[in-house]
Amino acid sequence: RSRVIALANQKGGVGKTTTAVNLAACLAGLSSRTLLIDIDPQANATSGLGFKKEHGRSVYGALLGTTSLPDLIQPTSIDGLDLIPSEIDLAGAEVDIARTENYLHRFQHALKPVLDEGRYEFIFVDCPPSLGMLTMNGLAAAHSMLVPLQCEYYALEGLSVINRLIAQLSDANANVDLELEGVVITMYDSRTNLAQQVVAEVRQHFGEKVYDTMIPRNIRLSEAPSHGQPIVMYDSGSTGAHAYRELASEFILRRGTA
Amino acid sequence: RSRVIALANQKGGVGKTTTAVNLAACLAGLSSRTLLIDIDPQANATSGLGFKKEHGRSVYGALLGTTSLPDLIQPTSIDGLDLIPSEIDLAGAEVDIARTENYLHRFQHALKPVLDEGRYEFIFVDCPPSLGMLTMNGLAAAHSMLVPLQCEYYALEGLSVINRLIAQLSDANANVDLELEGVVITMYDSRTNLAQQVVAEVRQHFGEKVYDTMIPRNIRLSEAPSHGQPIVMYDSGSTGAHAYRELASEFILRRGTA
Ligand SMILES: Nc1ncnc2c1ncn2[C@@H]1O[C@H](COP(=O)(O)OP(=O)(O)OP(=O)(O)O)[C@@H](O)[C@H]1O
Ligand SMILES: Nc1ncnc2c1ncn2[C@@H]1O[C@H](COP(=O)(O)OP(=O)(O)OP(=O)(O)O)[C@@H](O)[C@H]1O
Ligand SMILES: [Mg+2]
Ligand SMILES: [Mg+2]
Repeated sequence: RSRVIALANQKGGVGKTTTAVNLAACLAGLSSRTLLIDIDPQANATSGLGFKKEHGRSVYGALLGTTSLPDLIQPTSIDGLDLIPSEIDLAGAEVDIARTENYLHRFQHALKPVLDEGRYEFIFVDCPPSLGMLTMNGLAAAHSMLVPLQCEYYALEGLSVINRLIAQLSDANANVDLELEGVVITMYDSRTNLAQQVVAEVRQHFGEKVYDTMIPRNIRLSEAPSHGQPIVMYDSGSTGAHAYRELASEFILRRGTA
Repeated sequence: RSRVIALANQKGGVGKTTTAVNLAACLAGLSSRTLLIDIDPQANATSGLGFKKEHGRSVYGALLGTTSLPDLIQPTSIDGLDLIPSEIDLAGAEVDIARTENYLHRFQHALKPVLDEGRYEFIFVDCPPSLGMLTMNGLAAAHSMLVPLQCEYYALEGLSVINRLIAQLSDANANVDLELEGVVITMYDSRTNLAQQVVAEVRQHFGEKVYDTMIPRNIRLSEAPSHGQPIVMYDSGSTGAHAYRELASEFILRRGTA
């Protein structure tokens, strides 16, 4: 019943957290109960929703089997959106998990009671910018992967890794069913040739998988996190808020016909 | 004789690679023999200097002791600038190294013959956006850390980790001498309040350590990598090229009086 969607892209700064926070908030606004799980030790999604990082409040314990994931769930200022926060010390989990049994499925195992309860229609997992243990655990537990793509050359170069990654997870029997939910174009500036070239190339490679909605570069989106609010609360009339609402509607529409 | 400087910041997309490539190119232009070592599996510095990623051509083998680092050195189109490239498979080194003896000093050990030869005045190491094995190896081998900082809220939040990191490396006896070379403000857009607030806050926390030269947001900087050229070759008259030349001069000046 709950669909688990990982926001992943090993390229840094492409808009994973911004998309996780704002898409989740807009879906909650469309009455889809949504949970956002922050598994990035930077804990940007945690502060982007107005929470301080607290020692001990992250998936760390649940990955090692010492705490239960449902106990970490907390409500946010957005009706219908809950959060499991992150903490800086979660970075230590990379080494700890690597040394355990079944190290790729620790998160999937921890997530099971949340899925069994079936409270959420969507569960988003915000991953760090790497393909280490935390991201691999996030992907192994996910039904699909949502890939934000910044309209820049280096970001485009990194896309070739994505299809390889899905194949690798399948070959390793870590997650044979992982699908590509879609590619979201972020920080689009229609005035630059580079952005137009990148978009043309992405649509060529990923075709239908690229959302029609493109998120424009909008300073209000980068101001909102300093107020601990999603864009729809910080500046509901901004082009950024409009774009994420559009994306949420398109996301639902595509899911409905999926 | 050679100073090893790691470009590191676990926050993604802050301008680590752009600063590594362009500062190294500008220093070579000022007749300082420079080596750039790409230890990010994304291999952006490699393609930013016009090279394809090739299987087997990266520090991977040298980290495991099977190949020698000096053999990987190759000249670039910039006089006085050499490169050790990276490859996607280097991501596999994170797990491999974690299981070896002395896993924090594999890179330092591999670098020794390059330092003994003393051919380079500066050796820059471009790190991935994480605090995993590759970045920790880069930092353990470095004399100092150069931290690019994007003028954004999430990037500012991540700075608190930097001082902690230097202390942690010292406590773990991984690198008791690691210094902060400096903080470079990147993607500065003087028209936004956010950028001005971030700069004021960074100068308050890091004082003298913040370079006077700020790198402005300049589309030519993000176009240059698609041509495989540093900015001084792609568009020598751009504000981006001017800023990195200024930064190189300030960098030398500060080193001279260090
Ligand atoms: N459409 C946009 N317009 C303007 N700024 C944006 C936009 N999307 C994201 N940003 C800003 O760009 C920066 C990078 O975005 P974000 O942190 O969401 O990327 P990320 O992929 O999660 O980064 P990381 O790889 O570090 O996890 C942030 O400071 C964010 O506020
Ligand atoms: N001053 C600038 N003006 C405009 N664009 C820039 C500037 N500096 C960097 N960029 C662009 O911003 C993006 C992020 O920069 P870059 O890749 O150098 O960051 P990074 O910290 O190395 O990223 P990662 O964390 O993925 O390694 C790139 O597409 C780059 O071309
Ligand atoms: Mg993020
Ligand atoms: Mg980089």
